[in-house]
Amino acid sequence: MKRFAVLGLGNFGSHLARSLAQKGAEVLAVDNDEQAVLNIKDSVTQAVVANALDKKALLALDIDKFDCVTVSLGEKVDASILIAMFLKKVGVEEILVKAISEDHAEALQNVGATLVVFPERDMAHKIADSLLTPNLIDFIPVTEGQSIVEMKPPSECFGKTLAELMLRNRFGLQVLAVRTEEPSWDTISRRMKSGALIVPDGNFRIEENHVLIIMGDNKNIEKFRKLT
Amino acid sequence: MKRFAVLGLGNFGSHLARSLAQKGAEVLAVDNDEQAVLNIKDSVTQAVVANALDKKALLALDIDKFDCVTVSLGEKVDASILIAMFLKKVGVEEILVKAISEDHAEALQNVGATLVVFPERDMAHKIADSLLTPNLIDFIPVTEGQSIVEMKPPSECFGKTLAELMLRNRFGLQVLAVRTEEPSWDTISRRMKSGALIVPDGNFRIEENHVLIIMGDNKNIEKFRKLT
Ligand SMILES: Nc1ncnc2c1ncn2[C@@H]1O[C@H](COP(=O)(O)OP(=O)(O)OP(=O)(O)O)[C@@H](O)[C@H]1O
Ligand SMILES: Nc1ncnc2c1ncn2[C@@H]1O[C@H](COP(=O)(O)OP(=O)(O)OP(=O)(O)O)[C@@H](O)[C@H]1O
Repeated sequence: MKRFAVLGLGNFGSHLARSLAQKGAEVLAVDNDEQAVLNIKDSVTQAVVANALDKKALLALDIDKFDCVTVSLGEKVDASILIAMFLKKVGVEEILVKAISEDHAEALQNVGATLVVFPERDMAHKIADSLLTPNLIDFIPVTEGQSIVEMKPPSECFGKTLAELMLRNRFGLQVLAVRTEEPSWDTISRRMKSGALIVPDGNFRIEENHVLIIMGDNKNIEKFRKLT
Repeated sequence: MKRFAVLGLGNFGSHLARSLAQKGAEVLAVDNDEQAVLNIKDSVTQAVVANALDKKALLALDIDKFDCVTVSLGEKVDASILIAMFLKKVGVEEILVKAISEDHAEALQNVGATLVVFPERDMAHKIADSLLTPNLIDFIPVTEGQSIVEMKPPSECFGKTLAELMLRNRFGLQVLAVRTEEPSWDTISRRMKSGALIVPDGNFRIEENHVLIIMGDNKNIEKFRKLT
């Protein structure tokens, strides 16, 4: 099992630490604010009050033996860069750092952070994509120019079989799967319950309430969508 | 084309406004900080200095005629809740609000926000999922208990064809597609270039550098993964 250390327990760090621990991972949580450490200690393997800039303290916690160390210190740009460099030096393989600006992100990549997260920017981009595709419920980029998308079928497809529609010949699109029941958000398990999903054959008949999971060229997907 | 208004131009709001405008949407950007408005005016359709709590000012901008209004005012919890209520009252269909805590998120949902975003929490959960699946490069939840995942093939698959491996019979898994070239991050277009993707038939031979896109029951995926 992978061993994680999370340095800095603001919103991002604490949610990450809890989420990893909840899924059964071993998590060391570190913050120099005692209250932050107290708030999380029952949800993680080990919670320690320490200054993440204190190399001796980190080595005393065997930081170099962790598979993945996350640095999420908020506004402390210099601190996070220095700590990322130190972690790289002592051989930590996965160094995840939360950035607070583009320049910060670039500097972190330069000093060896393996994954730089800028939640406000990253979520803004994902959301812009989904807001702009009103009947593409979920947009998953696959290959430059190609995508796997979910979409409601254009009305001219209702009641027709896949064999009749000949989407591959007419549009170069492949229907990978069809959701025959509406997705819904389960607030308890915090998962998307996507209803029923089936892999259709040529005789499968498309209905109005179905959601198609289609793969193909972006241009072809757009052409198909314009039939709506 | 959908018309968007973004109230509050911090990191999230400004990235969202730019991202939407870049993709061709009509975007009105609003902030009461003149510098924030000046910084963005060349990247959006219209940028206005105004107090988002000023209902007259919003109505003068025809806020009720926008398809989607985003509220991202940072620490101003009360303000965002009041504005969300007002937007609902004047009939805006999509009200997206950035939350800064769980309680804030809940309150916003109660007053009618249609999409509540809490970037630090939402990204932390997504990242926790991907950190915990070391050879599942991308984990997309599909149906309760089922998933579409990307994974490196277990070594016993190398050099064998899909027909020989009989994954559907032995594991109940369907190989939807195979990446035959490594994904890489294009810093300019900011897209994942996923290399080449093909939809395999039974004669397709799996190689060590391939990435399989597999669909099936979570338990079966885990069984298959344990072969590694
Ligand atoms: N040198 C340090 N050593 C250990 N912890 C630190 C150090 N400097 C800051 N911290 C902690 O890092 C955390 C940073 O949280 P803060 O909310 O400021 O930022 P963040 O994590 O970027 O924000 P968010 O809450 O949006 O995730 C705080 O809990 C703070 O106590
Ligand atoms: N009443 C208001 N009317 C218009 N703009 C406001 C109002 N109150 C705050 N703002 C603006 O909202 C923006 C909030 O940005 P801030 O960085 O504080 O938070 P945020 O958007 O949550 O954070 P992030 O930068 O992490 O996205 C600021 O640019 C601020 O000027």
